[in-house]
Amino acid sequence: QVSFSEISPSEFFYRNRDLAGFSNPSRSLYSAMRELVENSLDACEMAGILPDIFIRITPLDSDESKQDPKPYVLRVQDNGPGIDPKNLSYAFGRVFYGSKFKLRQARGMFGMGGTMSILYGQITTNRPVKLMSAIGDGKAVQIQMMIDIRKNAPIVMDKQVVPAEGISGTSVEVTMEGDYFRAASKIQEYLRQTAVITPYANLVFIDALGRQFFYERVTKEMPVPPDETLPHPYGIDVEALRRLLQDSEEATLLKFMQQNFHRVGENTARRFLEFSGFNANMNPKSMETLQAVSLVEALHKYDNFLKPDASCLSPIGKDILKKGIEKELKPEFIAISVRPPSAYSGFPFIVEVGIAYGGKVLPQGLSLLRFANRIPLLYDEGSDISFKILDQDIDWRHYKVRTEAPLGVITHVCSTKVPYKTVGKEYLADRPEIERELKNALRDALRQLQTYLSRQGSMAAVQRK
Amino acid sequence: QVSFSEISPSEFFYRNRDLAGFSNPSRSLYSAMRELVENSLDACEMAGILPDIFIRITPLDSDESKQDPKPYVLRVQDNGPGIDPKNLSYAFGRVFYGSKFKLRQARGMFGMGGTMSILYGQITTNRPVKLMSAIGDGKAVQIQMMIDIRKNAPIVMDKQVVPAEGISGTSVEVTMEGDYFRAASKIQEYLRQTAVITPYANLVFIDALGRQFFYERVTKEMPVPPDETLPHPYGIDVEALRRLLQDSEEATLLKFMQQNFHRVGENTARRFLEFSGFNANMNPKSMETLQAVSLVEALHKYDNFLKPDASCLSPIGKDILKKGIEKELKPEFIAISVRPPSAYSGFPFIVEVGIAYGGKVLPQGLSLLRFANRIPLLYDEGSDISFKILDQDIDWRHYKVRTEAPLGVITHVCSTKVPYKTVGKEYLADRPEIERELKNALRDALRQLQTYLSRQGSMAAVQRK
Ligand SMILES: Nc1ncnc2c1ncn2[C@@H]1O[C@H](COP(=O)(O)OP(=O)(O)OP(=O)(O)O)[C@@H](O)[C@H]1O
Ligand SMILES: Nc1ncnc2c1ncn2[C@@H]1O[C@H](COP(=O)(O)OP(=O)(O)OP(=O)(O)O)[C@@H](O)[C@H]1O
Ligand SMILES: [Mg+2]
Ligand SMILES: [Mg+2]
Repeated sequence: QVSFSEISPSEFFYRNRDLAGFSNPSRSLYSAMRELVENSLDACEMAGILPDIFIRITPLDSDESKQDPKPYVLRVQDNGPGIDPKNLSYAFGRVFYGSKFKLRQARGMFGMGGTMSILYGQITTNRPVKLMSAIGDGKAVQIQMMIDIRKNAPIVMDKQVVPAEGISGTSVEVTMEGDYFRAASKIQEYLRQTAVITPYANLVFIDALGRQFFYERVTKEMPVPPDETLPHPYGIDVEALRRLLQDSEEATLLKFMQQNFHRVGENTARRFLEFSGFNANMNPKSMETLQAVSLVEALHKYDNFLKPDASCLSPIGKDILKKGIEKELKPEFIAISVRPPSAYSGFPFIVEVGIAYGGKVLPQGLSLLRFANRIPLLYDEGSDISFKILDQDIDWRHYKVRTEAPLGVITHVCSTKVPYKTVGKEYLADRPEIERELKNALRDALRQLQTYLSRQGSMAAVQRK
Repeated sequence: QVSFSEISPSEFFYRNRDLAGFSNPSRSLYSAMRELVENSLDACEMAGILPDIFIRITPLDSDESKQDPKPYVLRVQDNGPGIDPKNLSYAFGRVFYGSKFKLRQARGMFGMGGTMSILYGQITTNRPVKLMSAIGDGKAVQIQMMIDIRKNAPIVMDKQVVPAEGISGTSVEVTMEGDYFRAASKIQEYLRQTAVITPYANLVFIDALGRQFFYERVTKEMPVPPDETLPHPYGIDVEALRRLLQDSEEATLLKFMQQNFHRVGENTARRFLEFSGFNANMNPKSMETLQAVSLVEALHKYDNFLKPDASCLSPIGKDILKKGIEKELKPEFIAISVRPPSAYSGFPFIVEVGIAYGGKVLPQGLSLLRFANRIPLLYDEGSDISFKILDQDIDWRHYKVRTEAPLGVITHVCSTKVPYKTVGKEYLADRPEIERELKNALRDALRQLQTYLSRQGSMAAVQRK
């Protein structure tokens, strides 16, 4: 009478696709586009390739009188490293499958964004996705596939291998129900903001009306790809520690500490083990469960672990941020504040804030542009921690900014684990450490603005005299 | 160099447990408590058993000087129908496993809340959960188990069967790191609001300080358990239709329409098939994929399907809502507005709104109590659709409510699929149909308040004369 069943991850997100940002045709067209573009940018950056990304949205039916919502062909192609043929169908045909489950900054983190775009196309049009991947070995693989949603597995319907001399890259062509009429401004804004923050990328967008948008790269300087890092002691839990102990190849607990934790050298390890009362020479594999629990307690309590460093992070940087703001917002004044690396729950993060004041591009009043791991966040502004800080924690009168003055605030949080509140990566949850760093960066940038404004004020006073 | 891997559902929510409401010890203690209480209430209601629910939070270490966060034993026990032994370990040991993946109103919907509570306990204390279940067959099963997080499977460490004459019920005892100091007020508020909306339940809560909270039932009248229903044509997509066609046992498309869709009788089916140009006698299994796509288009376009009915829903009802508000908020005036059944994307829903004005319990100004499928929602108020309506869409001056007057707004949305924005069931996403019904209910209740206030005003005027 009470009947139990199990559902697969793809089945779960098929039923609950609004959790992943696929709630309606307009929103889904945006989400599919962004998931694919973010995949392309991640791949190019990891491989050190200057990104050339091509995005096209074409109505399936050439009859222009047909109203939205209606089927579109969304195609995203890049010049990145491509995807190894043995992984290609699973990369897009399985939820919770990917290459970004590591402690290293990337746009992707859940192993499902590409798959959800394919899935949404399939459930609304039943057409297979067309994938093309070349990894620079002289060949390109072309696949047509669908997803077995109940089983969370790809169904490859056609596969061809063609010559592709000297090129690499990935192309995804999905047919899906969309609403370009409603989604257009958000899609264009997403690409524009991506160009602001990724000035080394070429983005070409041909939209449903055939209009071309070309964001040309303004620099050939790419950020250094971040390294994978080890977990920090403050973020470790008992499950994670037990796995490290089980997999450990170190003969002593002292060596184990050094090999498995972020920035723990021999001195730190020795002093910590002394503090925690554990024997530095004990065999990690011999540790009992209750001992592991108290080791975790000690790891959290010990005050002298080095703060996380930023080798696993890739902030935008003051120069690039300034260039991007200048190019897109053309303000009268720019202030940038880059905070030193910090951490929440052991996850390293860096906050960067820009302020753009005046000029003719920004609308009157306050605008907020939010970014996380170089992704523009365009939804749920009111729920985001940045918005709450601007709305509740900043005393604007203190900075003598006229309320009708055009003022743009640009926030970027980068981390090995961005604390998104939702699977759809819409906004950041409140984390006290991140909140504190955002406030500090904001106040620093506002002070720079205040200095500028008072100088303006005193200059105007001098001029009037 | 680019290495792919797959992670299980439990591994995904272990790494991203904040998506499910397990972000820190304080929040996790609340989330674990609520997930278990909601399971107990669901089970009792489905079985028509007046719920007796016992909740206890006890510090693991009796040394009271130990500060939060620290390990607690959380125990939730009910007199419900119990869980069949063959499903017991998977019910709590597997993510995406449960009995509520159906089109019927229930608090649970994701198949993971109980499992997450166990998982959080395990990763913070490494202790097994103790489960007890009796299904009324004279025996009770006692299990100690943990979760193999990588495999998404239970690890049963001990199992005993003991005599349990004439009783049924479930008990869950999980040991987890918590912060009762921070969580106490939210936990107490959750139970108090649950008592408001579930006046037929006995709730006994013994907290970490040994204090007893007893919410005694004020009625023995229970709501009729909702029926499982069929999908409505407006909510169907191509994947869902193809599955129905594949599993279909009907010989004709006409019969198929009647057997598989909500409130589609023979007349409606015949007229729809005529409208869509499909042959009523065709064999459903012979339908081609492209035909299925155009059938779905027609299902969405056809205007004359009956609106969903409410047999799959279980609203609180005007009487119970009024009783609960009276008992807990003791206001001077109550207005209730229950909307007729409606639907979003084919999912039936009902909106109920109560207004409580005046009295000594409510604080000054506006308070919002939100409920969905009889669950109190205590987090992320500012992101919820109800809050946005109160904040942006209501002209309060129109209703002549003094801003300092105590005014409580109680909203309840019940549906076969509550459009939660997050896996942690914190708040409702914006759905235009739900938004419209909430506004209508609110305005209706406010008009009742306005009538009352103007009568008060005129009575006071008369008295002054
Ligand atoms: N354009 C691309 N070029 C190279 N590799 C890609 C590309 N698109 C996807 N991939 C690979 O496929 C994997 C799965 O992509 P998918 O978007 O589903 O998940 P993800 O990017 O890892 O995480 P998220 O769900 O957060 O986006 C990626 O991890 C990446 O290895
Ligand atoms: N106290 C209980 N009495 C009877 N059955 C229960 C009880 N607790 C859990 N169950 C069963 O175990 C299943 C799994 O519970 P779990 O909380 O993990 O998922 P759910 O309630 O179905 O969905 P959700 O994740 O939204 O809570 C339930 O569907 C229910 O069948
Ligand atoms: Mg991705
Ligand atoms: Mg549940």
